[in-house]
Amino acid sequence: MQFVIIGLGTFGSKIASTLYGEGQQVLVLDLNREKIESLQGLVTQAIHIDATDFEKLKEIGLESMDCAIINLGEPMETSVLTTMFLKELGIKEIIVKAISKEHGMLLKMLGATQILFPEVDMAIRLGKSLAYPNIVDQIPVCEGYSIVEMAAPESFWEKTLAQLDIRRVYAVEVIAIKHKEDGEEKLNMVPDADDVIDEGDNLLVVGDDNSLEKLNKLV
Amino acid sequence: MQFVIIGLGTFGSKIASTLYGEGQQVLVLDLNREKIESLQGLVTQAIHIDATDFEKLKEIGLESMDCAIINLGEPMETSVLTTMFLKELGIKEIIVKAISKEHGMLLKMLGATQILFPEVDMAIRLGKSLAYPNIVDQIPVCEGYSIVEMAAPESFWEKTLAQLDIRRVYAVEVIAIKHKEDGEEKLNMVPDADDVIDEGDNLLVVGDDNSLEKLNKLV
Ligand SMILES: Nc1ncnc2c1ncn2[C@@H]1O[C@H](COP(=O)(O)OP(=O)(O)OP(=O)(O)O)[C@@H](O)[C@H]1O
Ligand SMILES: Nc1ncnc2c1ncn2[C@@H]1O[C@H](COP(=O)(O)OP(=O)(O)OP(=O)(O)O)[C@@H](O)[C@H]1O
Repeated sequence: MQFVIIGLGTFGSKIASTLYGEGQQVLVLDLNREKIESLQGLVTQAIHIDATDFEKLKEIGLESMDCAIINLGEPMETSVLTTMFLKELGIKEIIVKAISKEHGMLLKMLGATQILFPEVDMAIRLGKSLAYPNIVDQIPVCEGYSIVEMAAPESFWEKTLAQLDIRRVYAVEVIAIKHKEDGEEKLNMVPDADDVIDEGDNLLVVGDDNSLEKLNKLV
Repeated sequence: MQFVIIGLGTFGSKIASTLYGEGQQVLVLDLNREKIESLQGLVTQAIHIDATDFEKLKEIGLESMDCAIINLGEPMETSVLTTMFLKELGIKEIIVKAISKEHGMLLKMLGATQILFPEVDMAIRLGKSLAYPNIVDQIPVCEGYSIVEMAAPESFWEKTLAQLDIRRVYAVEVIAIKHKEDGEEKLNMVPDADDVIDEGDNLLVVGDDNSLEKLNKLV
């Protein structure tokens, strides 16, 4: 697929190299000559350009682009104008890293199909995991359901899954037991009923959020 | 638990409100008076201060803090000095949002226990999901293992899990079937052997990364 990355902020630079590393066609545009120079040969094509210059954008010929990714920093108007121009050029997927909620609203009004808030997303995820230290990670699966990695509660240690009858008692399913041996993590995927949970093991469980919360209170 | 958030960038502000919303004690420090004013009453305590002033930091009395989170932007030296001071004050967990890999190295040398790169993390995740559009989401579980949400391959449609014998043939386990009905997502968690995969369903599968990649090639 063909991607155009506009603005080589931290995010833009990394997504350009990730996509190129996955075999995708990657064109990058930026106002900063040094950044463009440093990417020559590391992406499909790197062009020095002011992305708010609609005539110059048209000259490049972006009609074949499947997706545009914008990371132009401040001020807002730079990404706002660029988004509007890309929509005019008919690019279907326009992904923009936004500065704030209001900025995101503006961008959506002008045709952005996806707005990104990497700092906010990480703050929410890390904040929740710091508030619940026995939860190693929590991944939403769909409305009301998550997969949670949690330290096995003490009351589970040295018992088998069958003895604990977790599915019936707690309404969650243990999809894996993570065990540490000599500093190495071993994953017992889809464990058997007679597998034992050891002290220090982590459990990967899936279930509805209420059931997960009840289980978490045991830890 | 007691948290001190130093620097109210986008990340710092959001993690402060997330932690406070989860019932944690949250102290915020920043050089910007307006930001401190705007947080009065929205966190436990908000103090206007230059975090690179070691004497002023000592005056606040941060010994009881369980964790410090730093989001001080540029230049590097601000977060570098602050990290060093917090380590001196004996704070056990020091989490810092870094500007670059080199910045992260410096911070670790001076006592930071966790370095964050929210823009890089999202760029890698989004970059991979854009390169593999049939993978809705990929979550690493541990070294070499992931949980993947993917569109069910056409060859699976209208067949039961038993008929497909997925565990034996593909070495992955289907932990859930996501089905859309009248715009609503239904999750069939830990499906039975005779459950059918319908056209348009997504599958949540867990397995080693090689097996997941082979399965993904079918889609
Ligand atoms: N008019 C423009 N045309 C093209 N490129 C531009 C224009 N204005 C700014 N840029 C580029 O956009 C990039 C923005 O990077 P910047 O680091 O400011 O983004 P950011 O919002 O801090 O994102 P991140 O946190 O991911 O680094 C810079 O490389 C800059 O040269
Ligand atoms: N010496 C200092 N003491 C206290 N606060 C400081 C000091 N220097 C900077 N700050 C504060 O740190 C914050 C840094 O925010 P900034 O937006 O620059 O961070 P950032 O790196 O862009 O992160 P994000 O992407 O999460 O917004 C500002 O609120 C600023 O007032």
